[in-house]
Amino acid sequence: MLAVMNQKGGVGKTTTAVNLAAALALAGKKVCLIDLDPQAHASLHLGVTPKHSGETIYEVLVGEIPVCQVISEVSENLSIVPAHIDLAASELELANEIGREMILRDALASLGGQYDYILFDCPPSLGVLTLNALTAADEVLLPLQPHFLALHGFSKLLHSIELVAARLNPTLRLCGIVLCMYDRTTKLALEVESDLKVFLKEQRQQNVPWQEAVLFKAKIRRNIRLAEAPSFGTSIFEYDKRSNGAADYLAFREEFLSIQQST
Amino acid sequence: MLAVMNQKGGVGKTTTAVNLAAALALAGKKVCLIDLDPQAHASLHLGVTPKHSGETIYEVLVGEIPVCQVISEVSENLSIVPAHIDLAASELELANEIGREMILRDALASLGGQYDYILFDCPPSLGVLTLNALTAADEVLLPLQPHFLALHGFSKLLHSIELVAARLNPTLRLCGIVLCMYDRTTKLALEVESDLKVFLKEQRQQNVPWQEAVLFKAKIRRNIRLAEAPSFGTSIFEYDKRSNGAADYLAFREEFLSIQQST
Ligand SMILES: Nc1ncnc2c1ncn2[C@@H]1O[C@H](COP(=O)(O)OP(=O)(O)OP(=O)(O)O)[C@@H](O)[C@H]1O
Ligand SMILES: Nc1ncnc2c1ncn2[C@@H]1O[C@H](COP(=O)(O)OP(=O)(O)OP(=O)(O)O)[C@@H](O)[C@H]1O
Ligand SMILES: [Mg+2]
Ligand SMILES: [Mg+2]
Repeated sequence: MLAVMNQKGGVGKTTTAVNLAAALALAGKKVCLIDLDPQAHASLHLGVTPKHSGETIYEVLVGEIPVCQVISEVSENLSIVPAHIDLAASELELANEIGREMILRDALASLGGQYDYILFDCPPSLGVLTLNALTAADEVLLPLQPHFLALHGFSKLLHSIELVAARLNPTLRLCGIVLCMYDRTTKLALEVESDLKVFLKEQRQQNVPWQEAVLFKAKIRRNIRLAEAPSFGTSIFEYDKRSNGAADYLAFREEFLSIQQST
Repeated sequence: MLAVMNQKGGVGKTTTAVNLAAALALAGKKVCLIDLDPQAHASLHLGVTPKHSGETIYEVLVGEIPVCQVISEVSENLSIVPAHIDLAASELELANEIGREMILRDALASLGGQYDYILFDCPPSLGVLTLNALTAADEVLLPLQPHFLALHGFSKLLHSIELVAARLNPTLRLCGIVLCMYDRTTKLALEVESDLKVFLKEQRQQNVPWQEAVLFKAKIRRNIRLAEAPSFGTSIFEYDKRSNGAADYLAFREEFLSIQQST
């Protein structure tokens, strides 16, 4: 179970969650994508808007219906649990529940081994929804735009991962960082990339959840096709499989799978 | 008082709030920028990190200190009220306060006529902090990245503005939409721009808070200098005043001021 998260807005979480899920499905893996953002962009991206708001991750989290009832099949190997704006209320409603960060994990227990991968698309915050994803997940994937402000948020992010690992989910690890909207013609991208490499290398000696985290070699370049695909309600692969966006997410999938197999 | 808001992440709210504030200050206006994002990127962008977390907008909102005590002078005409990660707690703490959306407006009453412009940099959500900004503000400025997912969030945004205007702040109006990270070589940007123009034109006949909203002719082009400036703790004008980023924000300021004077 993989939480695709970053509290910084607009760094490519949804685009990565959707296209990695689709890429893994194309490789024959059974994948379920769980949209945890009240803005429901992952759901929109895959052309899934719940016919009525009654069958989304929100109803699952407040305990009204079991998760199997809201799973929507997108293609042979890819399913999604859609979100809805009602989910915005859950940040407050769940805030005072006992064990409020465990709710998602418990709700997904019934999925057993049905999927090879479950991916969570998180909203741009470190609130209750993201904490639920971190508590349910085995690993975290961090999409990051190589800009200065992104680096600043990075250390806060690690701190939250550390807290969740310490108090709620001891096996949580940061799988890696994938650079998105990468523009290699800019000095800034190269500087941020090298700062991250240095940091991750130093941390190999520490006993921390990101001890074995990688900075993926595959980078997702800026490619307008990736921004157009959501308007067709499909992943990049159905929209334009010859685009750089498709090529980059396939390369990323390959690297991701090889890392998964070596751990 | 101008709320720079958009619940979509990473569309240029902070970059616009900071650089419009700086541009207005350069034109001789007295400006106060209020950082309402727990991630404190506007504060970081202007090189203002509170020496200790005790003097930020958070303390003002929970009623511990008056706002004049936390104002930090950045330059002759530009001041900032910085944020701090503690502000994340206020989404929950203020949630159950009576009149919770009025707190910021009341806290700023003491600033009287000291500033020509007060700008709010909002976080990527429609939670308590953004609602406070909408309730305190006279006008809303919407930075928008011309992508498909941005259009989808736009109607939800208008709905929130409508509710605040109906229940809490009858004089609230949408001043306009400024397109950010604009790449005019892409079909997508041109399509989104034209969809917005058509929409705003139709709405001129309606009695709605966006009846007179403009789609600014000035567009902020993608320019790496705008992403580099925060690492120097200054606006684009101190960092690289010859850049396209600086030129675009100056053009935007001029158009903004001419609209302000005609209403
Ligand atoms: N590599 C890319 N090239 C071009 N556009 C991209 C790329 N990746 C994402 N986009 C577009 O940039 C915008 C932001 O991306 P996305 O929505 O995936 O980020 P996010 O981190 O999920 O945002 P949020 O914080 O709002 O959830 C979207 O309009 C998306 O279509
Ligand atoms: N026109 C531009 N050209 C290039 N980079 C830009 C431009 N505008 C903003 N950026 C960069 O893009 C990233 C996102 O912008 P910014 O932080 O201003 O958006 P935001 O809407 O405030 O994000 P959030 O939702 O996280 O508050 C930042 O790293 C910023 O430096
Ligand atoms: Mg998203
Ligand atoms: Mg911001």
